[in-house]
Order: sequence, then C-alpha cells, then structure tokens
Amino acid sequence: MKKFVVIGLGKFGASVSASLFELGCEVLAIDRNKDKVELIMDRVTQAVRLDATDEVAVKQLDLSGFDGAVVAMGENIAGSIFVTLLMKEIGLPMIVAKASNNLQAKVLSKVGADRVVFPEKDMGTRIAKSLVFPGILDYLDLSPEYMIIGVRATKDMDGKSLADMDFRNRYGVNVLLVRKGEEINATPRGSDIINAGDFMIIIGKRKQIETFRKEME
Amino acid sequence: MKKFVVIGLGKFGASVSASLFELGCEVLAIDRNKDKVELIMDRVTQAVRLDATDEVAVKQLDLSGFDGAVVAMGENIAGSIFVTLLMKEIGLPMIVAKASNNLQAKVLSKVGADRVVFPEKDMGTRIAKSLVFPGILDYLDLSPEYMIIGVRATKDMDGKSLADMDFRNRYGVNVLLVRKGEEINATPRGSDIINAGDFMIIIGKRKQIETFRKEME
Ligand SMILES: Nc1ncnc2c1ncn2[C@@H]1O[C@H](COP(=O)(O)OP(=O)(O)OP(=O)(O)O)[C@@H](O)[C@H]1O
Ligand SMILES: Nc1ncnc2c1ncn2[C@@H]1O[C@H](COP(=O)(O)OP(=O)(O)OP(=O)(O)O)[C@@H](O)[C@H]1O
Repeated sequence: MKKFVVIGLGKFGASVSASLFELGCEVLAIDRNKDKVELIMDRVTQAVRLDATDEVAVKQLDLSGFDGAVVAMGENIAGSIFVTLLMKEIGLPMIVAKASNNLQAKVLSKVGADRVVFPEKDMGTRIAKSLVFPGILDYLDLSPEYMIIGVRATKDMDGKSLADMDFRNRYGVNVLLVRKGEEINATPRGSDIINAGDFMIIIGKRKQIETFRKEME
Repeated sequence: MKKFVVIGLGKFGASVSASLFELGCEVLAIDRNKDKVELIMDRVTQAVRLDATDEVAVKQLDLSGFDGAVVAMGENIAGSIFVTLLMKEIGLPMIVAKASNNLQAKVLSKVGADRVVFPEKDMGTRIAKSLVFPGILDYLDLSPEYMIIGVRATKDMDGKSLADMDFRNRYGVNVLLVRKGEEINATPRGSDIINAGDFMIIIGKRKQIETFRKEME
C-alpha cells in the first residue's frame, strides 16, 4: 500500500488527497488552515494542521517511509518552493508540485520537483480543443506526430460499412475500435456496419486527424 | 472561423483564451482587472476591461454572433452565476462555466451552463492515478466498464512476442497498438516482438486492466 503526503488542501490538493485515498493509498493531508483540514479529514488517513514551512515540525512527521509528496500550496509561491526543497532533502522519491506560472515552475524543478503541474492551464487547453472540435470526445497525445481521438459517428455514416467509408485511403487514419452502446469491438473489420451515434476510436497523424475531423462537420 | 468570448482571465480563463486563439478562433477576452487584460491582449483578437456583471455594458458588446462563452470568474461565485445567466439570455449557443464547488455547479447548470468544469479537481484525480499507477502514461475512459491505457513495456517483456505474452488469454485485454520509437504499428500481430520501452495502447475492462497493471509492477 502506497503512502503519500499532500501539502496544501485547496481544490487541487483536496482532490489529489481524496482520490489517492479512494485508490487505496495511505494519505497524510496537511494545511495551515484549520477549516481545510477539517473538510478533508474523513476522506484521508490522517489530516494535520501545520505550517509546512516550519521545518522542525515537518521533520517530526517522519515522512521517510512515504512514496511521494504533492505540494499544492497555490498562491503561496515562495512557500511552495521552500516546501518542495524540504521534501527533496527529506528524501521523498517522487515530488509533484503545482505551479501558478512558468518562472515558479522552473524554480520548482530546480529545487527537486520531479513533475510540475498546471491544472488550470492544462484544462484550459483541453476545453479550448473541445470547443473548437466538438465531435472529438476525448484524445490521447501519442507522440508529437500521432494522436488518438474518440468521436461519435455522424448521420451521414449511418448504415455504411467501414470498407464503404474507407478512412484508411481517404484520410490515412485507422479505426481501432467501435463501440455500439455497451458492446465493444476492438477488432473492427471492413464489413462492420456503422450507425449514427456509435463511438469510434481513431488513430492517425495530427494533420490526417484534422482533415478527417473537418470533413465530419 | 469560430468566435468565442471568455470572461475572467485567471489561469484557466487566460489559458482557454490563448488556446482558442492559437487554434484559429476569434477571441474576445474580458476581465475587470486591467492587468489581466494587458497580460492577454497580444494573445487574443481583442481584450476588454469590463465588469461582466454590468448587464448594459455586456449587451453593448453585441455577442449575438458568437459560437460560445466561457465563464471563468473563479472565486467570484455569485458573479459567475449571474454572468452565465446573462450569456444564456443573450442566446450564446454553448456556455462553459468553471465551478469552485458542487453547489455552485448545480446552480450554473440551472441558469444555463451547457458544461461545468472543475479544472483543479479533475487534474487532482489524474495526478492521483498517475502516482498510484506510474506505468500508465495516459488513459481514456471509454465507458463505465472499459478503459484504454498507454503503458511502456517492461524489461521482463523485452524480446518476447505478443503471442508469447498472450495478454488476451492471461488478462482478457487487447493490445491495440505498439509504438517503437517513432514507428507506429496500429495492427499488432501475435508474431510482433516487444522491446523494453516500447509504448503499447491496451484496452480492457477496468478490472482486467487493473490486474494487468498490478502484474506489470
Ligand atoms: N505554509 C503553508 N503550510 C500549509 N499549508 C499552506 C501553506 N501555505 C498555503 N497553504 C495552503 O495551501 C492551500 C492552497 O492554497 P491556495 O488556496 O492559495 O491555492 P489555490 O491556487 O486556490 O489552490 P487550488 O487551485 O488548489 O484551489 C490553502 O488551503 C492554504 O492554506
Ligand atoms: N465581475 C467580473 N467581471 C469581469 N471579470 C471578473 C469579474 N469577477 C471576477 N473577474 C475576474 O475573474 C478572474 C478569475 O478569478 P480568480 O482569480 O478569482 O479565479 P481563480 O479561481 O484564481 O482562477 P483560475 O483558477 O482560473 O486562476 C480574475 O482575473 C478576476 O478579475
């Protein structure tokens, strides 16, 4: 069972804490604000009110057996840098830190963060893409060149077979999977018939996916 | 070319604005804080300093031709509810609103938000999963029952063929794709040899993916 410490219980820190706990981990949640500590205490192993920049108090917690730390102290930029450094000194093997801006992100990496995250910025990009490409339900960036997208079959596709639509030759993209309602077909064949509303997972180079998507509108 | 208005230029709103603009859309970015407006003005079509709860001023902007609105006013909970309602009255066809908590989310939906987002909460869940399942590089939730994951082949797998490893019978999961460096194979066969570090896209029911993943550790 993995053990994690989460410092800073804003929206992001609280979510990481509760999610880790739900996934079966031991979670020590820390915040200097008593209300934040009380809000999370039923959803983690242990919640402690503490100023994480108080080095003596933090070292008394004995975090040496922990698998990782998440530093989510939001607007307390100097504090998050200092606490990240402290987690590195204590020897935490994995440190994730939330950053508010690029400059802070660089410093966090320098002082020991293994991974720096920008929740609002990343979600902003995802939302923008979903607004511009409404047919795309989700996507996986496979590499700088390839991506996988999930799309719903349109009315024009209703009743046609994959061979009829010939995506491979028309757009250079491959259909990896088709889901009809709850039924999943992970080995789609040319003879398979597509109906409007079916969910398809498609892979291709970005430009190809882009062309495919434009034609779908 | 699509047109969007983004109200509230915190980290999330600024990211949505800049991303939409980079994707080729016309973007009107609004904030009551002059500094926020100046920070974004080179990265959007037009940036306006305005209190979005000033109904008269907002209606003078003539947003009727726009494709959607993103309401990202962060901690101004009452304001974000009011502005969402205003966008609905004006007739914006797609309204995305950022919420800080579930109660606010319910109200936002009631007053017209087509989609309510929780950037920090969603990212918190993603980060938690990446900490607990470090082998899983990314994932797509296909349905309540199925998921697709991206994983790196481990040293034990080095030099074995997909038939040797027989994931389908051992775990009930299918390998959809194998990427070796830049080369992508979207139609993997039993005879294909896997090397440590190869990237594989695997689909299966959640329990099956979970079992597979545990064995990989
Ligand atoms: N020195 C500290 N010790 C412990 N907790 C701290 C310290 N400094 C800040 N925090 C806590 O970090 C939490 C997150 O900070 P804040 O609310 O500024 O961030 P935020 O950017 O709004 O966060 P989020 O985006 O996660 O909601 C707060 O609950 C705050 O009390
Ligand atoms: N009535 C209003 N009219 C225009 N802008 C507003 C109004 N109320 C708040 N805003 C703007 O919304 C922006 C986002 O708000 P705030 O910084 O409270 O949110 P946040 O939760 O920290 O945002 P984020 O998570 O996106 O960084 C601020 O720049 C603020 O000036």
